[in-house]
Amino acid sequence: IVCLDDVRKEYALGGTVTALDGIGLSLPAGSYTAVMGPSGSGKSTLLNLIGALDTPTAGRVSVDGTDIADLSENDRAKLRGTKIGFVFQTFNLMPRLSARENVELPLVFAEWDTDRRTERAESLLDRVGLGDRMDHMPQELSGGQRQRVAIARALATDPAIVLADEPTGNVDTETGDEIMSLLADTHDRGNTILLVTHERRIAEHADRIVHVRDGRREDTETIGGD
Amino acid sequence: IVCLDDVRKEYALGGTVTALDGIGLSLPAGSYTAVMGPSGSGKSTLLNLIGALDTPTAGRVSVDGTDIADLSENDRAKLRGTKIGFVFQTFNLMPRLSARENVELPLVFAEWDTDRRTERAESLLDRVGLGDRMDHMPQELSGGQRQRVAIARALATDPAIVLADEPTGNVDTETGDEIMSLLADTHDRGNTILLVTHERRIAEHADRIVHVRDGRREDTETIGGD
Ligand SMILES: Nc1ncnc2c1ncn2[C@@H]1O[C@H](COP(=O)(O)OP(=O)(O)OP(=O)(O)O)[C@@H](O)[C@H]1O
Ligand SMILES: Nc1ncnc2c1ncn2[C@@H]1O[C@H](COP(=O)(O)OP(=O)(O)OP(=O)(O)O)[C@@H](O)[C@H]1O
Ligand SMILES: [Mg+2]
Ligand SMILES: [Mg+2]
Repeated sequence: IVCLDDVRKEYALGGTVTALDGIGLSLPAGSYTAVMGPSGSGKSTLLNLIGALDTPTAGRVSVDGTDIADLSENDRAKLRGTKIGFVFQTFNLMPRLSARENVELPLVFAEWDTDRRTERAESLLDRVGLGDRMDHMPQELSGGQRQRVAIARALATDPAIVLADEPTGNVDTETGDEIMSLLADTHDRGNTILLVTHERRIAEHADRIVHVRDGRREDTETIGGD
Repeated sequence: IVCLDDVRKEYALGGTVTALDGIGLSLPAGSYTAVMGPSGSGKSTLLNLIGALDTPTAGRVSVDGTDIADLSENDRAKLRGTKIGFVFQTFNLMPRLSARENVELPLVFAEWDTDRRTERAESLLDRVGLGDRMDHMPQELSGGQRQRVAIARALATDPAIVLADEPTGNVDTETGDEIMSLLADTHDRGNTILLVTHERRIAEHADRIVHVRDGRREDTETIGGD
C-alpha cells in the first residue's frame, strides 16, 4: 500500500542538506512498522513524503498504487483527507478550535453528518482520557493532552494508513500504554500503521522496526511473537 | 532559592479546573530535582509559576527570597532574564531567527558584547550537536533539533535556576544522554535544576524525584549514590 523506491530529499541551504539519502521501504496493507533513529536522521521527512505533504527530490513514493508526484495539489489533499491519518510531532492543532472541534475537522471534510461527527469525536477523546477536556482550547491543555487530541484527530475517519510521529513523547507511561492500545485496535481492524518513536518499548508494539541513520536505512528487526 | 507554600492554580472554564491543588516545594540552592507525574497533573503549571510566567491563585511562590506576586510585570521579566533559564515543553523558538540568533537572544537582553555572544551561542549549539545547523531557521530543523536549540538558549546566560520541561522528549537515547551530561555539568557548577520528565531513567539523574498527581504531591524519592 506504501512503496518508496530510492527516495532522496535534499534542501538547498548554504550547501545541500540531505534529509533522505536513498531510502527504500515497503508497507503492505495491514502492516505495523516502527521507525527508530537519531534526532535529525530523516524520520519526520520520511513520514511527510508518505503522507503526501511534500514530494521527493528523487525516487518514487507510491501510496495506494499512485505515484504522489503525479498528483495535483488538490488530489494530494484529497488522498490525505480520505486515506491518511497523520499525528504530527508538533501536534499542529487549530488554535481557535476546541479539542472536540479539532477532532471533528477531518469528519467535516469527509462530509459526515453533524450528529455522527460529534459522537465519533467525543468517543475518541474519551478513549484517550480527555472526556473532561473536550471544550478546552489547545492553549488550555497540557502538552500531553494536545498530543492526545492530535491522535484522536488522526484516527477520526478511521483512515487506511496511520502515520504517527512520536505519539507518546509527551505523556507518562500509563497514558502511553493507552495510546498504544488504541493503535493496536486500529491495527487489528486491518489498518496500516507507521510509527516513528524514540522509545524502544513503544517500537516493540510493531511487527517490524526499521532503523535509520543519516537519511539511510540501517538494519531492520522483526518483532517476534504475537 | 525556590519555595512554594500551599500553592493553588485554578482556571475558570466551564466549572473550575484545578491545575495545582495545594503544592509545597523547596528547592535549595544547587539542588537537582526531578518531577514526574501523569499527563495533565500540573507539572508545566508548576514550572510556569516558579519561572514567574504566571502567578498562583492562592499560596506563595518565592524565588531567590522574593515573593513573585509582589513583583511588577517588568520586575518579573527582569528576574526571568537574569536568574532563570526555561526549556519549554513546546520549545517556543522565535520563528524568524536562526538557531544561533535564538540562543543569542537572552545574551542580547543581558547586554553581552557581540563577539562574546556569538562565541557563547556557537559553543552551546556545538555542545548539543548542532554545530552544522546554526544558520537553520526553526522550520528547517527536526523536532529534536528545535528542542536542543531551546536547551542551548535556556543555558545561554548560565542562569542560577534552570527549569527544564521534558527536555529529552523528542530525541533518541544517545542525544538524550548528551543533554543530561550538559545539565550535569551545569549542576556541578552550583546551578539549581528542576527537571520535568516522563522518563524514569532521565529522572534518575537528579538527586530527588518528586511525584505529582492531580495537582498534588505524592511520594518523594531520594536518589542514592552519585
Ligand atoms: N489555560 C487553561 N485553562 C484551563 N485549564 C488549563 C489551562 N492550562 C492548563 N490547564 C489544565 O491544567 C492541568 C495541568 O496542566 P499542565 O500543563 O500543568 O499538565 P502537565 O503535568 O504538564 O501535563 P503533560 O505531562 O501532559 O505536559 C491540565 O489538566 C490542563 O488541562
Ligand atoms: N526545510 C529544511 N531545510 C533544511 N534542512 C532541513 C529542513 N527540514 C529538515 N531539515 C534537516 O533534515 C534532517 C532530517 O529532519 P527530520 O525532521 O526528518 O529528522 P527526524 O529524524 O524527524 O528528527 P527528530 O528525531 O529530531 O524529530 C535534519 O537534519 C534537519 O535539520
Ligand atoms: Mg522528527
Ligand atoms: Mg507539561
